[in-house]
Amino acid sequence: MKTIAVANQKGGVGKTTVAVNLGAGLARRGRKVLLIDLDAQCNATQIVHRMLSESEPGMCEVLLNERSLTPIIVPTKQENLSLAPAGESLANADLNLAAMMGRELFLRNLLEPLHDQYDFAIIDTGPYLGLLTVNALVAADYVIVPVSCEFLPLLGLKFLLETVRKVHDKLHSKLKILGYIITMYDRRESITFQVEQTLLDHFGDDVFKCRIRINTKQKGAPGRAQTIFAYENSEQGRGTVDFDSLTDEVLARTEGG
Amino acid sequence: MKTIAVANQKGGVGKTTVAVNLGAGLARRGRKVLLIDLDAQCNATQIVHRMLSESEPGMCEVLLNERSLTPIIVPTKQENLSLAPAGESLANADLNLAAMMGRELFLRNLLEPLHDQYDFAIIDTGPYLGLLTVNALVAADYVIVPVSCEFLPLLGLKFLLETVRKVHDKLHSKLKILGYIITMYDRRESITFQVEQTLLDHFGDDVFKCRIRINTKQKGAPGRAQTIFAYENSEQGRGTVDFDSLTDEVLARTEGG
Ligand SMILES: Nc1ncnc2c1ncn2[C@@H]1O[C@H](COP(=O)(O)OP(=O)(O)OP(=O)(O)O)[C@@H](O)[C@H]1O
Ligand SMILES: Nc1ncnc2c1ncn2[C@@H]1O[C@H](COP(=O)(O)OP(=O)(O)OP(=O)(O)O)[C@@H](O)[C@H]1O
Ligand SMILES: [Mg+2]
Ligand SMILES: [Mg+2]
Repeated sequence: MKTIAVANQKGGVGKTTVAVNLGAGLARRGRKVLLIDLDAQCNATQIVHRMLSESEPGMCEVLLNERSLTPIIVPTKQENLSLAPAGESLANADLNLAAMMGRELFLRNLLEPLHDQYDFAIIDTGPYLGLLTVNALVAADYVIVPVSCEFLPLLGLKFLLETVRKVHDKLHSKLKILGYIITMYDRRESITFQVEQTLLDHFGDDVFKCRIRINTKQKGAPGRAQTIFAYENSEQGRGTVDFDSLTDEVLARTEGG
Repeated sequence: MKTIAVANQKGGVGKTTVAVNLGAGLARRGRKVLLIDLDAQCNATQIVHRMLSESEPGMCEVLLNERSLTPIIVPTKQENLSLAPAGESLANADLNLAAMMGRELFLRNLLEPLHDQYDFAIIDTGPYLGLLTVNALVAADYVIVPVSCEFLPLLGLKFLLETVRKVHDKLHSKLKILGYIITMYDRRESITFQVEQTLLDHFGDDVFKCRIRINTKQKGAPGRAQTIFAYENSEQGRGTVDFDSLTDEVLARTEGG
């Protein structure tokens, strides 16, 4: 199993959209995929499943009690895509984890027994660099960093790369940045090309070749609790084409495809 | 002094853009305004000031050591607008605050002595509902909630309102929601009207009448470290008109203007 964390502490850059649709893209290719929702907003859970009721255990219960992940994993409408959902209690996980021994390793230990059951695990993280995100980075083989074509998200990369470097040096030396994916790419705006050029200058080939174009269907799809593939229901749909290309590139970078 | 927190744990909905440009809008009307950056991303600080160096104290140092705010306050290019900046150390404030007695009240106590020096204090918060955001809610008289015209931000309001209610019941009974401001309003997309209608149905007059329209200049202004007023430099600019109307409504709701 290859584990990919999708992370960027800047809010609203497309982390959930990338995690959900890359997960679905890999599942459409027949890979067995586990999507893990580690964001207290529970957005990925709302898109491919539904909000958990108070009595249903989610990622928080499993992390804090070091139980197995298996009992909370649910199927989704996309074949080959399963979900480890987040519940509302995840909002308090950080403070609870802070006092526990080995707190950065909890998720990695939970994923260990699932290695043979899935080809990929994709972790959606929230817009901050706290213990939950650190758990995701320690559990991951790779990190994908979504960057939207705006100025403020560029500034935030410095903090993210510092955190990735610290995790790499202190907790998990095999962690690699799989790539930077440019999202909400809008050819009508000059800032799009400025941001693109800045990223290419700084990160070169680490920037994925494909672009996730601006697409109003991406704003609507979560409202129908659908992935972009199901929402567009067409192989030529803008989001379908974009996420198919991202899926191609991720497979090439991980399986040497 | 009237204190307004700008909060919504959903990422990228326009919290910083509203905090900075409302602060500037009020300052342009001759009100003395203190902008407080309580987001570990330091975006407001980068827009109206610059990143702090490691040796310069910011909001984190002041909060944890319960020192006075005054020594860290800096002027900005906008007359009547001052800033209490955030430094990189704010990212660790949450875990440090967690163990301290009265941890939710730190910011309120810091603002107490400034009551006669400013007409308004505007607090920018980060995209999460942790102790820093709770500090902002406890210190505030009002909360402004930016909501962008997309589906996922709507879902997040439930969590935010639960937190506001808890703060109101347990820590600060005078906290009021000043209003919901619809941001990134794009008449070309049907989802804009669906979100608008849903908000009006749920919150009625609590929704500000003005809309902050989609405006590519808002994406560029932070790159020039300017407010939208300075960037557009025209009373007819789209952002200038929108933020002038928001300023009008905020004054009407707080000063009964
Ligand atoms: N390509 C796109 N075109 C237009 N809108 C998009 C696109 N991708 C995502 N969106 C919309 O932009 C908003 C932000 O995306 P998303 O929620 O995936 O970001 P995020 O980084 O996960 O946010 P958070 O920081 O809150 O977790 C959502 O409302 C989403 O529907
Ligand atoms: N009216 C607008 N039109 C177009 N772009 C906008 C508008 N308002 C803000 N933006 C851009 O959208 C992005 C998100 O806005 P902003 O950073 O203010 O949101 P935020 O809620 O503070 O994000 P975070 O959750 O990371 O703190 C920024 O790059 C900003 O420049
Ligand atoms: Mg998300
Ligand atoms: Mg912000």
